[in-house]
Amino acid sequence: EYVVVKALENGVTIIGLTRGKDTKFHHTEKLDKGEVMLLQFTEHTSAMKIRGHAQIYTKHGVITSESA
Amino acid sequence: EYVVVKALENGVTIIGLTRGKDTKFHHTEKLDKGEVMLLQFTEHTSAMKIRGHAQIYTKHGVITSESA
Amino acid sequence: EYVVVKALENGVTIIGLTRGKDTKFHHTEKLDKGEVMLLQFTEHTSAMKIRGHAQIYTKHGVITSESA
Amino acid sequence: EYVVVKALENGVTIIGLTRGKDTKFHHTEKLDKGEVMLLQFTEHTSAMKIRGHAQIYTKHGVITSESA
Amino acid sequence: EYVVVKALENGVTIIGLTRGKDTKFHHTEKLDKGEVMLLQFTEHTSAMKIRGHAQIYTKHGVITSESA
Amino acid sequence: EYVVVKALENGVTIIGLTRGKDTKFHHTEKLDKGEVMLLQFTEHTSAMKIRGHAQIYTKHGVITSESA
Amino acid sequence: EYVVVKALENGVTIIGLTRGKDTKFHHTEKLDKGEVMLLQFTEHTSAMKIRGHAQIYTKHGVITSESA
Amino acid sequence: EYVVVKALENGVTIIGLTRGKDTKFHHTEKLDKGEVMLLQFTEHTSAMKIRGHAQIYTKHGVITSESA
Amino acid sequence: EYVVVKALENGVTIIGLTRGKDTKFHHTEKLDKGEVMLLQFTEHTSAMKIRGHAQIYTKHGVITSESA
Amino acid sequence: EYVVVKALENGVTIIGLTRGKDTKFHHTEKLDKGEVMLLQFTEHTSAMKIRGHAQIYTKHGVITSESA
Amino acid sequence: EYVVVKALENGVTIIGLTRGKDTKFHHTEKLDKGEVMLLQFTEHTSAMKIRGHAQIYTKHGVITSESA
Ligand SMILES: N[C@@H](Cc1c[nH]c2ccccc12)C(=O)O
Ligand SMILES: N[C@@H](Cc1c[nH]c2ccccc12)C(=O)O
Ligand SMILES: N[C@@H](Cc1c[nH]c2ccccc12)C(=O)O
Ligand SMILES: N[C@@H](Cc1c[nH]c2ccccc12)C(=O)O
Ligand SMILES: N[C@@H](Cc1c[nH]c2ccccc12)C(=O)O
Ligand SMILES: N[C@@H](Cc1c[nH]c2ccccc12)C(=O)O
Ligand SMILES: N[C@@H](Cc1c[nH]c2ccccc12)C(=O)O
Ligand SMILES: N[C@@H](Cc1c[nH]c2ccccc12)C(=O)O
Ligand SMILES: N[C@@H](Cc1c[nH]c2ccccc12)C(=O)O
Ligand SMILES: N[C@@H](Cc1c[nH]c2ccccc12)C(=O)O
Ligand SMILES: N[C@@H](Cc1c[nH]c2ccccc12)C(=O)O
Repeated sequence: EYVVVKALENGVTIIGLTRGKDTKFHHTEKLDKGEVMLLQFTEHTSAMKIRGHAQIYTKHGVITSESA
Repeated sequence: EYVVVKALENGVTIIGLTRGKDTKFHHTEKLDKGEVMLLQFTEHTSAMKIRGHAQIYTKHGVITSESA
Repeated sequence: EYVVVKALENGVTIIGLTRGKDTKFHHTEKLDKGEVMLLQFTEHTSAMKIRGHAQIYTKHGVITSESA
Repeated sequence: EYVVVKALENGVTIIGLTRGKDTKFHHTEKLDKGEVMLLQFTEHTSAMKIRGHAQIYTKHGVITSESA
Repeated sequence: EYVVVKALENGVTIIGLTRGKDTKFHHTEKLDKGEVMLLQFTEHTSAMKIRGHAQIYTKHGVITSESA
Repeated sequence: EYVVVKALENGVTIIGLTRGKDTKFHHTEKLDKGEVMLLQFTEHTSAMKIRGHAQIYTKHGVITSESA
Repeated sequence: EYVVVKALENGVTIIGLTRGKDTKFHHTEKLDKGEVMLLQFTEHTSAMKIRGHAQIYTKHGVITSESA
Repeated sequence: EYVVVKALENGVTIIGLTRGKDTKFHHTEKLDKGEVMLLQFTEHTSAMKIRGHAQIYTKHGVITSESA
Repeated sequence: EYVVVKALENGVTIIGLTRGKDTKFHHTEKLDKGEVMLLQFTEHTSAMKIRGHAQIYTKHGVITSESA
Repeated sequence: EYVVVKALENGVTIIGLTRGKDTKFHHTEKLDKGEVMLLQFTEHTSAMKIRGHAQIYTKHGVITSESA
Repeated sequence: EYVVVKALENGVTIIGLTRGKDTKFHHTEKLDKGEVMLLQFTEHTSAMKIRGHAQIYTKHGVITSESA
C-alpha cells in the first residue's frame, strides 16, 4: 500500500506517525512546489498527516489538502 | 486497510480505540481545516471515532461527519 | 473488514457482542448526531447491534437503522 | 464474512447454529423494529436462522424474511 | 462459502450430508414459510439437499426448488 | 468450489468419483423432480457424473443434462 | 479448477493423463449422449483428452470437440 | 493454469518441455482432427510447443497455430 | 505466469536468460512459421528475448517483434 | 509493487528513502530526458521522492512532477 | 511481475539495478530494432533503466522511452 503526494505550493509537509501503543511524529518530509513523493505504510508508519496545499492520490481517490 | 480524513473546519478530532477485551481511547489527533490524515487499522487500533466537520474516505464511499 | 456508522440523531448506540461460545455485550459506544465511527470485526467482536437513527455503510451497501 | 439484518417489525429473531458434528441453537438475538445487526460466521456459528419480517443483506443480494 | 435459503412454503427441509469417505444425512433443518436460513459448507458438511418450495441464493445465481 | 444441481425429472443421479490413483464411484445420490442439491469437490470427490434431465449451475455457466 | 463436459453423442471418452515425469493414460470415462461430467485437475491428473462430439466448458470459454 | 488445444487437422502435436536447468522434450501427444486436449503447466512441464493446425485457448485469448 | 509466442516467419528464436546474479543465455528455442509456443517464467528463467517476426501474447497485450 | 518514471527533461532525480526507524536518502538516480525507469518498493526503500519534470505512472494514475 | 520492452531503434539498453542496500548496475542488455524482451523483477533486480527509443509495456500502461 502506497500513496502519492504532489506539492502544489512550497512548504508542504508530510508527517509519519509511529505504529504501536504510542502515537508520535517520527519523521517530517518537506516538499517544494511540483515535487512528488510516494510513501508506503510500513512497520514504523501506520498514519500520515499532510499540511499545506497538495494533491494526495490514494486508493479512495484524489484528495486535496489545503493550506491554513 | 487505511482511511483518509480531510478536516473541513478547525478542531476536527480523530480518536483511536484500543483493540482487545477493553475498548478505550488510546490517542486523539486534532486536525486544522484543510489538513488531511491517512490512518490504518492496526494491532492497537480496531475502531476510530471522528468528531467535527470532515470528509472521510473509506472503501464504502465518502462519508461526511458533521459538527454538533 | 470494517463498517462505518454515521449517527443521524443523538443517542445512537453501537454494541459489540463477544466472539466465542457465549454471546454477550462487551462494549457500548454512544454517538452524538453527525459523529462517525469506523469499526472492525475483531478477535473479541463477531457481531454488532445498532440502535437509533443511523446510516451504516457496509460491503452490502448502506443500511439505515431507525429509532424505535 | 458477515451479513446484515434489519428488523422490519418487533420480535425478529436471529438464531446461531453450532459448528461441528452436532447442530444446535447456541444463541438467539431478538431485534426490535428498525434495529440493525451485523453478524459474522465464526468458529462457533456455521449457520443462522431468521424468523420474523426482516431484510437480510448478504453477498448474494438482499433477501426479505416474512413473519408467519 | 455460504448459501441462503428462503422457504416459500411450510415444511421445506435442508439436509446436510457428511464430508468424508461416507455420505450420510447428519442434520435436517425444517423451515416454515418465510423463514430464511444461511448455511456454510463446513468441516462436517460438503453437500446439501433441499426439498420443498424454496429460493436458494448461491454464487451461481438464485435457484428455485419445487415441492414434489 | 461447489456446484448446484436441480432435477427436472425424477430419477436424476449424481455420482461422486474418487480422488486418487483409482477412479471409482463412491456415492450415488438420487434426486426427485424439483429437488436441488449443492455439492462440493472434496478430499474424496474429484469428479462428478450427472445422468437424467437436470440443470447444473457451475462457474462456467448453467448446463443442462438430458436423459437418455 | 474444474471443467465440465457434456456429451452430444454416445461414446464420448474423457481420458485422464498422469501427472509427473511420465505421461500415461490412467483412466478413461465413457459418456452417453446428454450425460454431463465435472472433472478437476488433481494430484494424479495434469492433462485430459476428449474424443467424440462434446461441449467442454472451461475458464477459456466453451469448446466443442468433434468426432472423427 | 491450464490451456486448451483443439486440433483442426490430423497430426497436431503438443510437446512438453522440461522444467529446470535443461530444456528437453519429455512428451509428445498427437491429436486427430476434432480432438481436444486440456493441459496444465506442472512440476515437470514449464513450456509447450504446438505444431500443426490447431486452436489454442489461453488466458491471453485464442491463438491459431498453422501447419508448415 | 506464461506468455505465448506465435512465429510469423521461419527462424524465430526465443532465448531464456538465467535467473540470479549472472544473466546468461541458458536455452534457445527455434520456431518455424505458424508454430506456437507457451513459456513460463521459472526458477531458472527470469527474462526472455525474442528475435524474428512473431506475435507475443502477454498480460500487457499482444506485441509484435520484427525481424532485423 | 513498482512505479514507472519517464523524465521529460534532463536532470530529473529519483531519491530512495530508507525503510525503518530512520528516514534517510540511500540512493539518488539521475535521469536524462526521455529515459524511463521502473522502480519497486523494497526491503530497503519504503518511500521515493521525485524532483524535476517527469511523468510518474502509479496504480493511482499518472502524476506529473514539475521542476522548481 | 514482468514488463515487456520492444526496441524501436538499434542500441536500446535495458539496465538491471541491484536489490539491497546498494544500488548498482548488475547487467545491461542491448536490443536491436524490432527485438522484444520480457523481464521480471527478481531477487537480484529491483529497478530497471531503459535508454533509447523503445515501447515499454507495464501494468500502468504503455510508455515510450526516447533516445537522447
Ligand atoms: N500508534 C497508532 C497510530 C494510529 C493508526 N491508526 C490510528 C487511528 C486513530 C488514532 C491513532 C492511530 C497505531 O499504530 O495504532
Ligand atoms: N476493543 C474492541 C473495539 C471494537 C472493535 N469493533 C467494535 C464493535 C463494537 C464495539 C467495540 C468494538 C475490539 O477490539 O473488539
Ligand atoms: N458468540 C457468537 C456471536 C455470533 C456471531 N455470529 C452469530 C450469529 C448468530 C448468533 C450469534 C452469533 C460467535 O462468535 O459465534
Ligand atoms: N453443525 C453443522 C451446521 C451446518 C452448517 N451447514 C449446514 C448445512 C446443512 C445442515 C447443517 C449445517 C456444521 O457445522 O456442518
Ligand atoms: N462424502 C462426500 C459428499 C460429497 C461431496 N460432493 C459430492 C459429489 C458427489 C457425491 C458425493 C459428494 C465427500 O465429502 O466427498
Ligand atoms: N481419480 C482421478 C479422478 C479424475 C479427476 N479428474 C479426472 C480427469 C480425467 C480422468 C479422471 C479424473 C483423480 O483424482 O485424478
Ligand atoms: N506428465 C505430464 C503431463 C503434462 C501436463 N502438461 C503437459 C503438456 C505437454 C505434455 C505433457 C503434459 C506432467 O505432469 O507434466
Ligand atoms: N527449462 C526451462 C524451460 C523454459 C521455460 N520458460 C522458458 C523460456 C525460454 C527458454 C526456456 C524456457 C525452465 O524451466 O526455465
Ligand atoms: N539474472 C537477472 C535477469 C534479469 C531479470 N530481470 C532483469 C532486468 C534487467 C536486467 C537483468 C534482468 C535476474 O534474475 O535478476
Ligand atoms: N522510514 C520510514 C519511511 C516512510 C515510509 N512512509 C512514510 C510516511 C511518512 C514519513 C516517513 C515514511 C518507514 O519505513 O516507515
Ligand atoms: N537497491 C535499491 C534499488 C531501488 C529499488 N527501488 C528504488 C527506488 C529509489 C531508489 C533506489 C531503489 C533497493 O533494492 O531498494
